[in-house]
Amino acid sequence: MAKIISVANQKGGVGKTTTTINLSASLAHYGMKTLVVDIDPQSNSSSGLNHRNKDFSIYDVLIGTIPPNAGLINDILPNLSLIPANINLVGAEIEILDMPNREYVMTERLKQISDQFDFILIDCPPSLGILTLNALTASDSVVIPVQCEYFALEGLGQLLNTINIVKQRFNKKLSIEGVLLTMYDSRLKLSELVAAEVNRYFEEKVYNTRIHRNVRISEAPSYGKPVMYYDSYASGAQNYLDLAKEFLERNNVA
Amino acid sequence: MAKIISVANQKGGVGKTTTTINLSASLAHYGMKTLVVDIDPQSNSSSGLNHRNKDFSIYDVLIGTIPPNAGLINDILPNLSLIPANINLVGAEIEILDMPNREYVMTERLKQISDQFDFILIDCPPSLGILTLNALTASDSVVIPVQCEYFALEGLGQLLNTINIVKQRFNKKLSIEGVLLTMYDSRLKLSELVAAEVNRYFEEKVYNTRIHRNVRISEAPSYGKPVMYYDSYASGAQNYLDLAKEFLERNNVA
Ligand SMILES: Nc1ncnc2c1ncn2[C@@H]1O[C@H](COP(=O)(O)OP(=O)(O)OP(=O)(O)O)[C@@H](O)[C@H]1O
Ligand SMILES: Nc1ncnc2c1ncn2[C@@H]1O[C@H](COP(=O)(O)OP(=O)(O)OP(=O)(O)O)[C@@H](O)[C@H]1O
Ligand SMILES: [Mg+2]
Ligand SMILES: [Mg+2]
Repeated sequence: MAKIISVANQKGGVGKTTTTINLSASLAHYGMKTLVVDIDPQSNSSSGLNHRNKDFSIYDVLIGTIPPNAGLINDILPNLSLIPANINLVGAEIEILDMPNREYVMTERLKQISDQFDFILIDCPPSLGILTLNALTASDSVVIPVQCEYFALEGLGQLLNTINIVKQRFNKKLSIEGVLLTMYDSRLKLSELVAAEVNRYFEEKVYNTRIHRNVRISEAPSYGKPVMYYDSYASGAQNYLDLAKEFLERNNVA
Repeated sequence: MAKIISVANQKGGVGKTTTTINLSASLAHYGMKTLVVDIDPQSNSSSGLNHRNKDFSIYDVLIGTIPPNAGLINDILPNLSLIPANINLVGAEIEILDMPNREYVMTERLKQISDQFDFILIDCPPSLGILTLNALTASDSVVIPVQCEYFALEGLGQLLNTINIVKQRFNKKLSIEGVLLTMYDSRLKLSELVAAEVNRYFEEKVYNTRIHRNVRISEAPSYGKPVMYYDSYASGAQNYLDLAKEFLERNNVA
């Protein structure tokens, strides 16, 4: 049975997609069979992994027109598979609202394929709507990327409230996998202030690994590659490999 | 009658809030009576203008429990007023769905206060849901902030589709006010590539003024001030004053 992890934060542009792509690629690099599930209608995780075919997506899996296995794109990279997103997802929120058992649709779908993987990472859209709630309900834990900026701090209270509500009402096992500082720039006072605040708030949940601002990370998606495949010497590639190591240690996988 | 302008882009973290706050403050500085309407449940525009009181918000105005005038915080800065957001907005999307005339709720509310202002700017959340659709339906035009990053390019097609749908079905007068390049860094090849692509796609709609990446812009919100009130010598403050001048020229206001 795979461990299912949502990568979530309703604040926009904090590094959810970047973390999903690069943490997944790094876990795959260390031999873990990993699945990325893109549930953002923007489908950035899909295109960041060079998948541009819009024929089917997680939308079809959620609505039930295709079985979960048919939504899988296997081994898009060694040990890494994808269930892509497409624009139809925009309509999914309203359609799922009318489905029986609407909170557990994603849970039920992922259960059918979970034995094929060690880890499943779900890239969430920048909102706390039905799709994100479905992902949290289906997950064992949540990775929370926090950009080292002031506005990123403000939203954390809302996110924790939502996680607690989901935990109480739909998914008792939900926990925080870890809090990740992203776009950290050690030259900026603001970065240090935010990092200190996040460490005070989340304590041992915060990853020791920080993802530094690195232009190679933002160039990689235009080539459809995780940064380690685009420029393996880049500091960004190394940061995400370090994160994967720390992630595996916390999951007692040597 | 005020000109009503949505600041919208479903891609997260591209500078919607930063542009709403700083363009509004600059227009107010040039003597325009300006209103900021924050419809993002994250309420970043509200806190960026040092408003932290959660008692009432645009939610109460939309649902109709208070009249629009009661939602106004007048002269939060000279010539600048605010209708704040709060967390209740998360529930607004589903409540508005059940209201008669649901696409025109915002239009109807803003009509009642529009004669008090020259310009009204609406800060939209990072999604194309009911709240953003309501804002687009209520607006004369849209300012589209585009971060100089690869993923920011990908979402533009979806946004234009949505603008066209709203224009055809709900609001014939809707047009693109302008496209603004944000977090531009002239040292980065990626910035130049994205800028060239955006200019090719939008041509004369793109503002000549580019907002350069400037740490003072991201520090200002922690003091609850637009950047021109936090550090008037900062390049970011100058960029937004230049933008306001260009905006007024395009609106034939000397
Ligand atoms: N460490 C980094 N260094 C430099 N650029 C980065 C870094 N992490 C992310 N970026 C860039 O910042 C932008 C925002 O990141 P990303 O799209 O991953 O955030 P997101 O949270 O998924 O956004 P959304 O809320 O729209 O889903 C992207 O253009 C990405 O390439
Ligand atoms: N020109 C700039 N230079 C430096 N930092 C900037 C600039 N513009 C915006 N920022 C910072 O980038 C982050 C994202 O900007 P902002 O929050 O305005 O985007 P947004 O589109 O409103 O995000 P959301 O999608 O969450 O609503 C903020 O922390 C902001 O302070
Ligand atoms: Mg994303
Ligand atoms: Mg915003």
